Amino acid sequence: NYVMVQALENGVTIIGLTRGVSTKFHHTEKLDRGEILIAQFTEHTSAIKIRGKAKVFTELGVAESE
Amino acid sequence: NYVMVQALENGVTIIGLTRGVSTKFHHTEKLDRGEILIAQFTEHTSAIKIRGKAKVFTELGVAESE
Amino acid sequence: NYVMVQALENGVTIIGLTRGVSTKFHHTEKLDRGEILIAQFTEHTSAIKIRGKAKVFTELGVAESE
Amino acid sequence: NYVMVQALENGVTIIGLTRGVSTKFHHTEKLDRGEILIAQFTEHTSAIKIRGKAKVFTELGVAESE
Amino acid sequence: NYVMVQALENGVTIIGLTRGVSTKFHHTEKLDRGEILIAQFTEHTSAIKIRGKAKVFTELGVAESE
Amino acid sequence: NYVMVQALENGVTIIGLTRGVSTKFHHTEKLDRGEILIAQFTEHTSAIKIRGKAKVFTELGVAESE
Amino acid sequence: NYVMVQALENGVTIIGLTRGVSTKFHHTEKLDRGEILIAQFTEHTSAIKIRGKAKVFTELGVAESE
Amino acid sequence: NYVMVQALENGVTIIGLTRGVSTKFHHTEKLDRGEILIAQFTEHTSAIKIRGKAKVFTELGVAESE
Amino acid sequence: NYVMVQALENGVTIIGLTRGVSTKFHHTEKLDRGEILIAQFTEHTSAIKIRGKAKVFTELGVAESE
Amino acid sequence: NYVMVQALENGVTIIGLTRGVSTKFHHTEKLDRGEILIAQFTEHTSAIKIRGKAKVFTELGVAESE
Amino acid sequence: NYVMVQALENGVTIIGLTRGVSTKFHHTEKLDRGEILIAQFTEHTSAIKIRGKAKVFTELGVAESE
Ligand SMILES: N[C@@H](Cc1c[nH]c2ccccc12)C(=O)O
Ligand SMILES: N[C@@H](Cc1c[nH]c2ccccc12)C(=O)O
Ligand SMILES: N[C@@H](Cc1c[nH]c2ccccc12)C(=O)O
Ligand SMILES: N[C@@H](Cc1c[nH]c2ccccc12)C(=O)O
Ligand SMILES: N[C@@H](Cc1c[nH]c2ccccc12)C(=O)O
Ligand SMILES: N[C@@H](Cc1c[nH]c2ccccc12)C(=O)O
Ligand SMILES: N[C@@H](Cc1c[nH]c2ccccc12)C(=O)O
Ligand SMILES: N[C@@H](Cc1c[nH]c2ccccc12)C(=O)O
Ligand SMILES: N[C@@H](Cc1c[nH]c2ccccc12)C(=O)O
Ligand SMILES: N[C@@H](Cc1c[nH]c2ccccc12)C(=O)O
Ligand SMILES: N[C@@H](Cc1c[nH]c2ccccc12)C(=O)O
Repeated sequence: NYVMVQALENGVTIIGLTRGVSTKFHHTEKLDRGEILIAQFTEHTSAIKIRGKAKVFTELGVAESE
Repeated sequence: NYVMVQALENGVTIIGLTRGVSTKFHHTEKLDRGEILIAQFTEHTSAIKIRGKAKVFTELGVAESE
Repeated sequence: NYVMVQALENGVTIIGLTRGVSTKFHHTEKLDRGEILIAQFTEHTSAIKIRGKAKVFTELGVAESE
Repeated sequence: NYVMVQALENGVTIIGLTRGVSTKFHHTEKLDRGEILIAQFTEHTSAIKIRGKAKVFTELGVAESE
Repeated sequence: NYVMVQALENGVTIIGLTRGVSTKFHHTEKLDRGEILIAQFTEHTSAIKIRGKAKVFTELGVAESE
Repeated sequence: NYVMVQALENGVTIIGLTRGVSTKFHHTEKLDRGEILIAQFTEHTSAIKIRGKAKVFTELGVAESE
Repeated sequence: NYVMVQALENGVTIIGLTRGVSTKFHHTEKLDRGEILIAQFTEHTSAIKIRGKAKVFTELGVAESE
Repeated sequence: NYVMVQALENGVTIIGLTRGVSTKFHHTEKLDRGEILIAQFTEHTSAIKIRGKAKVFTELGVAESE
Repeated sequence: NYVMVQALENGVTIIGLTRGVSTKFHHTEKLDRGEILIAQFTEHTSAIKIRGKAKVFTELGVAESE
Repeated sequence: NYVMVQALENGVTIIGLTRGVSTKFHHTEKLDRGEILIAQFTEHTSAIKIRGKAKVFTELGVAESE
Repeated sequence: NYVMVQALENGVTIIGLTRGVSTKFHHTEKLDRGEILIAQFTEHTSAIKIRGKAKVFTELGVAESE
């Protein structure tokens, strides 16, 4: 269970939200244009938020964030 | 088991409903236009409610909330 | 194992029926037009009833309730 | 493992038959025209009977009861 | 693991045969024309016999009993 | 794991062979023309023999016994 | 995990070979023309040998023994 | 997990190689023309060798040994 | 669960991010043009970051990082 | 999990490499032209090397070694 | 879970990288032109690096290293 995010501009952020009773940002990974992050859902990450212009690949399809 | 929501306008809210005997809102994540949230069903979240204009990707198909 | 319901009018209700020996309504979630609820079957919910005009997405196909 | 039933007329009944050595009706859910019930097989329900005019969605195909 | 039977005439019978060393009829469910029974294989039912005119849906295909 | 047999004539027999070190006939189910038996492999049945004219549905395909 | 054999002539034999360190014939099932045997691999049977003219259905395809 | 071998000539041999630290021939099954052997991988057999002219069916495709 | 990365230029880096509460870089693998790394998600790696020009193969599709 | 190798010339060798911390050749199986070996990955074999002209069938596709 | 590598020139190297906290080269397998290695991910190998001209088959597709 992972997703792939490719930054289409500099400064794209991929934020991991905590699993559990409370929902907080536990990590923000910054990508520059062209860089790729492939990230799993984990014991600590049950939601992922993407800001900035990027291509987002998931089992449910591909979307372009802005 | 996750869903992906892309906001098509500012102020889209994605609400996690509690798992268990009672059903309450435990977290509301706000998205601005273009932002994407990919969220799992978890030990604490057994239903997800989406308000505002967004594209919603699931294994069952894609829908556009308003 | 989840279903997705998109309200096509105000006042759509999605009712969770209890799992177990007896079958009662344990929660009713109201949706306004355009809103979406994605709900799992759970330890407490083994049947889901939908009233009002809505689009219902399941692994078995899509139906429109009235 | 669930089935979806959409009533095509008022007074459609969906009956849960008990799992176990004996087979009895443990619950009858009435649907009015247009309403939808999505029901799982459970620890207490190993057979489901449908009376009245309804559209029945299963993994094995779709049928219309009368 | 379930099968669906839709009666095409009155008096269709769906018989559950016992699981285990001996094979007996433990339950007979009668269907009137148009009624539908969706029945699982269970701890007590390892074979199902269908008499009368009905449409039988299984993972292996659809047949019409007479 | 089940197979479906539809008798195409009277007197079709479906025989359950015992699981285990020895292989014997533990049950013979007789079908009249048009009747259908859907039977699982079980703790006691590891082979099934079909005599007489019948349509036999399995995951491996459909055959007509004579 | 089962295979289906349909005899195309009388005297077809389906032989179960023992699972374990040694490989012996533990059972021979004779089929007359048109008869069908559906047999699983089991705790005691890890290989099956077919002699005579028969149609053999497996997950790997269909073959005709002679 | 099984393979099917159909002899296309007399004297085809199907050899079971031992599972474990050492690799030896533990059983050789001879087939005459037209005969079929369906053999699993087992606790004692982790490789199978085929000599002579035969049609070999596997999940990976069909090949003809010589 | 693995991904494959083929460097399209010298100096491509594939970075393993730690699994767990904190997210750090635990290993950076450098690839020269044409070289290929196939890397799993593991007990220690729950996210992978790719910098430089490379072809990235995943179950979700193929992307080209820059 | 197995692969199939068919020798296209005499003297084809299929080598089993040891599972574990060290990687050594634990067994070499020689095939003559036309012979087939179907070999699993096992507790002792985590890599397989093929030398000589042969057709190699795997879940990933078919290749011809030389 | 395995990959297949066919050398398209002499001197192709397939390197196993250690699973665990640290990432080191634990084994290098050299292939001559035409030879094939089929290698699993294992308890000791969580990443595989390929140098030299080879055809690399994976579940994610086929690539040619240089
Ligand atoms: N802490 C929440 C995070 C979360 C996951 N999915 C969600 C959907 C909506 C809101 C929050 C969430 C949880 O683990 O359940
Ligand atoms: N608390 C409920 C939430 C829920 C899940 N699915 C539902 C369907 C309908 C109503 C409520 C729900 C539960 O865990 O079961
Ligand atoms: N309480 C019932 C609810 C139910 C599930 N599926 C049904 C089908 C028919 C009637 C009731 C039901 C149960 O858990 O089994
Ligand atoms: N009490 C029965 C109900 C049942 C399930 N499937 C059936 C098929 C036929 C007749 C009865 C049944 C059981 O659990 O087994
Ligand atoms: N009592 C038998 C019923 C049965 C299942 N499958 C069969 C096939 C043939 C004859 C009988 C059966 C059993 O559980 O095994
Ligand atoms: N008693 C045998 C029955 C059997 C199953 N499959 C077979 C194939 C051939 C001959 C006999 C059998 C067993 O359980 O193994
Ligand atoms: N006794 C052998 C039977 C067998 C299964 N597959 C085989 C392949 C070849 C030769 C013998 C066999 C075993 O259980 O392993
Ligand atoms: N004894 C070996 C047999 C074997 C299986 N696959 C192989 C591949 C190559 C060489 C030998 C083998 C083992 O169980 O592992
Ligand atoms: N340490 C984090 C790494 C991570 C995985 N997926 C993520 C998505 C977003 C941000 C961080 C992550 C974790 O194991 O959960
Ligand atoms: N002994 C190694 C063998 C191996 C498997 N896959 C590999 C890939 C590359 C190098 C060696 C290997 C192990 O079990 O892990
Ligand atoms: N030792 C690392 C090796 C590894 C696997 N996948 C990776 C991705 C990137 C960097 C290193 C790795 C681990 O087991 O996790």
